[in-house]
Amino acid sequence: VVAGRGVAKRYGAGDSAVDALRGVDLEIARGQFLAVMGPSGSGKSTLMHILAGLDTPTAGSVQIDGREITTASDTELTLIRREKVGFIFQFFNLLPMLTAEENLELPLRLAGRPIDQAWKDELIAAIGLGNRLHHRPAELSGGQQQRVAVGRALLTRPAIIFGDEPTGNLDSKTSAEVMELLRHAVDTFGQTVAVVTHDPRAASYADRIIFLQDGDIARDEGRMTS
Amino acid sequence: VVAGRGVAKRYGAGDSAVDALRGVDLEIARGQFLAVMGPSGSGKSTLMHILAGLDTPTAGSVQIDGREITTASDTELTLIRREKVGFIFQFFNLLPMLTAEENLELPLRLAGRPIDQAWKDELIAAIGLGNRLHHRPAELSGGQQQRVAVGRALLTRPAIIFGDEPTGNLDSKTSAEVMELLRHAVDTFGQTVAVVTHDPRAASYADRIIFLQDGDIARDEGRMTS
Ligand SMILES: Nc1ncnc2c1ncn2[C@@H]1O[C@H](COP(=O)(O)OP(=O)(O)OP(=O)(O)O)[C@@H](O)[C@H]1O
Ligand SMILES: Nc1ncnc2c1ncn2[C@@H]1O[C@H](COP(=O)(O)OP(=O)(O)OP(=O)(O)O)[C@@H](O)[C@H]1O
Ligand SMILES: [Mg+2]
Ligand SMILES: [Mg+2]
Repeated sequence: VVAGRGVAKRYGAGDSAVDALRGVDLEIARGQFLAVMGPSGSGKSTLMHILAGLDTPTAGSVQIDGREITTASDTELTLIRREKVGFIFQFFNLLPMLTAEENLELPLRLAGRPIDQAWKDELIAAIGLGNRLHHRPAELSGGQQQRVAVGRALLTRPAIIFGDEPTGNLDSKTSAEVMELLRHAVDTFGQTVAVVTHDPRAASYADRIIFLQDGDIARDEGRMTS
Repeated sequence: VVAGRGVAKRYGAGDSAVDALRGVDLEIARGQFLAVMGPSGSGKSTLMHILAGLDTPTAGSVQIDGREITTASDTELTLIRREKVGFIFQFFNLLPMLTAEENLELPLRLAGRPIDQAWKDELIAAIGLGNRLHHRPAELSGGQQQRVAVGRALLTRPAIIFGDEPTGNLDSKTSAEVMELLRHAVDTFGQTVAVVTHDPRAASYADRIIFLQDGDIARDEGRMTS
């Protein structure tokens, strides 16, 4: 459902240039649960943003559901992202002036699509935010904000969900609940999920694990066995 | 060096009031390395902010180095914080217009204090940011920004360092380096450190672990044995 070929990202030029990604090839099949691991600064967030159409590569191509996004116009790209991509940001990107519930529903409302109330109720119960729906992000703990971001991505059921450290601020019990929720979406309705994580326990929920190092894929393996 | 008595924090009023902290008593002795754990939303960040003088409790008292901060004027409080407290925020709070190096040095420059160049060099090497000093936060990965925040708190050698999830965005190798750095500061020059963490491996560096639950201390134990 997502295919990146020769994806490269360079910042700056000359001696001080930083090659955040050095020509990465990656195909994510429909219904796959992928984990991306690697040292701090190895290019994980950069890769996720480029595959999700949130950033442009310096070289290479990226296709989402068959559509080449590196040559898409701004309008086309916005539409593809809105229809096909859910993103759980490393630092949440919630809108501070909206409540948790409004943040949850925002992508669907922007896309003019109806809200599946049963799925929404199931999500709210699973992420444990029932009594926080009317609070704004500033009134929520770090982990609560992260859970709103997770719910927001899952509610739209996009072609692919990218998560950048979706459990980085969560205790082990809540981390497990979030990963089970993502696993449940993959198993019950074929959601495709790709998460960056530093947590081996979170990675153990995935079907496939990729290890980045210095902007390149160092290893590509099936399920981690504990 | 820090003593909180009956520390309570209530948001809102009436039926919808949230008791983030319910009368917490906590003394942190000089040279102690304390870890604070507990479920998402249990009050950890709230407790840290109040003990550090960054937030006011609804009830109770807090003393830093013998100074009662709940009754201090704004000016006095700013001075106490600047002289005595270092804080590693859950979401870093770096200044976007300053480079990594400028962010590192900012608290010392604001306090008009000289920079210990040897300690600064040692820190930069330990947190692995040597080739990123002239980048601004937006040009740094999540983990790199977190390491700048860690370095900034350690550079000032304050009476106490509070860390809110200081390794939440770091891979295991870098997490270990950060915790070793904090441990090194405690062991070699008696730095007092209190960190909130969800990571049992990070907590294993501490001398004492406190578990919060629903705004109260549920357990208070010596070093975690693995
Ligand atoms: N301004 C506010 N209004 C209402 N409730 C608030 C406000 N700020 C914080 N809270 C609530 O206080 C509780 C404690 O929050 P706190 O940020 O201290 O939790 P935490 O233990 O740090 O959680 P996490 O592990 O998720 O970071 C949470 O339930 C949160 O929703
Ligand atoms: N605008 C920029 N200018 C220069 N270098 C940049 C810029 N943005 C990112 N980088 C560099 O690109 C590299 C990859 O960054 P990225 O955020 O993808 O890492 P990451 O694997 O997500 O790290 P972490 O685990 O710390 O979140 C880092 O070394 C970072 O310093
Ligand atoms: Mg990152
Ligand atoms: Mg917190």
